[in-house]
Amino acid sequence: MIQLEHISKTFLLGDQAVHALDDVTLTIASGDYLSVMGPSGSGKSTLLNVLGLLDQPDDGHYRLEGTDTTTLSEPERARYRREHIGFVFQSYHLVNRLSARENIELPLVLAGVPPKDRAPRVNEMLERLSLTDRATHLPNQLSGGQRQRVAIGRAIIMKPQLLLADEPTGNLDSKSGADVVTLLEELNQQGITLLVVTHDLALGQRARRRIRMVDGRIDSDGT
Amino acid sequence: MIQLEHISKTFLLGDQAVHALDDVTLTIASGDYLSVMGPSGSGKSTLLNVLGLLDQPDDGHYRLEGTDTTTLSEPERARYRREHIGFVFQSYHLVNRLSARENIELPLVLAGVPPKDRAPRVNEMLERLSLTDRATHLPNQLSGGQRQRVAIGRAIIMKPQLLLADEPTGNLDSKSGADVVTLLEELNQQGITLLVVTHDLALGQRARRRIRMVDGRIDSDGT
Ligand SMILES: Nc1ncnc2c1ncn2[C@@H]1O[C@H](COP(=O)(O)OP(=O)(O)OP(=O)(O)O)[C@@H](O)[C@H]1O
Ligand SMILES: Nc1ncnc2c1ncn2[C@@H]1O[C@H](COP(=O)(O)OP(=O)(O)OP(=O)(O)O)[C@@H](O)[C@H]1O
Ligand SMILES: [Mg+2]
Ligand SMILES: [Mg+2]
Repeated sequence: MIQLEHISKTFLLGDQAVHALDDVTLTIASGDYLSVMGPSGSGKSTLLNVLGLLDQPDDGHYRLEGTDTTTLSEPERARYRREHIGFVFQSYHLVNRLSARENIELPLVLAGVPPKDRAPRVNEMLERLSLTDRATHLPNQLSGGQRQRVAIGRAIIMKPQLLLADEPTGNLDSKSGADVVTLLEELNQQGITLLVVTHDLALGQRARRRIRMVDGRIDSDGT
Repeated sequence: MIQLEHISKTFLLGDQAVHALDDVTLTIASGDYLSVMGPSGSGKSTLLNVLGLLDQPDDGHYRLEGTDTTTLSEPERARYRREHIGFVFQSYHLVNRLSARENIELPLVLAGVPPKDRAPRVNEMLERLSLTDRATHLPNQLSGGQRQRVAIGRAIIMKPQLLLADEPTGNLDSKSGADVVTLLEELNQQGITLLVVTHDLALGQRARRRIRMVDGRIDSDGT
């Protein structure tokens, strides 16, 4: 499903070059469940941004379902993201003027799902994430962990084919974190390809396949 | 040093009342080391915001070094914060147009420390937080964990009398997290009062005194 071949991504700041991704080669089959761990700054979020079509590599090829993504125009990439990819961002990126409910509902609205079909799906998601009592709150009226759960809800409401979760439990207590992991793993059992970046060793070890990154490179890749 | 007496804080949204803090009584001696744990949404950040003079309670009294803080004007509160309190925010709140170095340096600038005295202190802090190579990066050119470390550096550079850290290791790998904890505990050993909100049980158990919050109340307070 996913083929990264000799992917590199370098940020240039003045005369300093940061090799955020350094010759990364990785094949991921549809329905896989991978964790990505590694030191702060090792390139995990950058890897997810490339996989999620949010960022283009400077070198190498990213083939997604056989298509070379570098040949896609920006509107095509945006459309592919909307239709196939769910992304839980490390810093959430919620829409500040929309409530928890409206943030989670947004992908359904963009996909043209009619209002009467949206409500039950959003209500169920709010319930699964223990956010029902906070549905009308704006992001700045939510706790850190509540915002994180809204970000998760928005990423998964469309049951996207590829789910990229960047530190999805970092601001959650053990119970809320366990509820989220249960939800993500259910989606994987239904066939969704799941990548979880995490600093939580216990969570990382739940994945069927564990990737470790160091300095922009894949240091180990095993089961 | 710190006396919270029957502190309550309620957020009103339309006709819904959220009791973020519900009759909280707590005494903290100078130099104490406390952890605050509890479910997502239980009031931990709100407690820190009240302690840090960022938010006023609706009921009860907050005495700080004998002064009833409700009698302070906003400029007096701002000055007290600047001179005595260091705050690591759950969402960092870095200044986006300032580099890592400049963000960390900011409290020294506000305190009128001369440039030639600032540089060695900032350099040492960058080194302790493994940020030397990222000193000139802007926040959007940093990884999540790097931003978290900048937020920590800024909070501690003035060695404030009271240090409030809201989930300071949430986006850090185990090594960076351990380095930060070492740094915070060193400051406590030098006499700084340290409160750490965390979802990390291992970190929470390092504190001499452990507070657990549930639904805006202190559920347990023990050593
Ligand atoms: N826009 C940018 N300009 C320059 N350097 C950048 C930029 N974005 C990221 N970097 C650098 O690239 C490296 C990889 O960043 P990335 O965000 O992928 O790390 P990470 O593994 O997700 O870290 P963390 O665990 O702290 O979230 C970091 O060292 C970071 O400073
Ligand atoms: N401005 C606000 N308006 C309404 N409700 C609010 C506001 N700010 C916070 N709340 C609510 O108050 C409660 C306590 O929030 P707080 O941020 O203190 O929780 P927390 O314990 O820090 O949670 P987390 O572990 O998720 O960070 C939450 O249920 C939250 O939804
Ligand atoms: Mg990251
Ligand atoms: Mg909080």
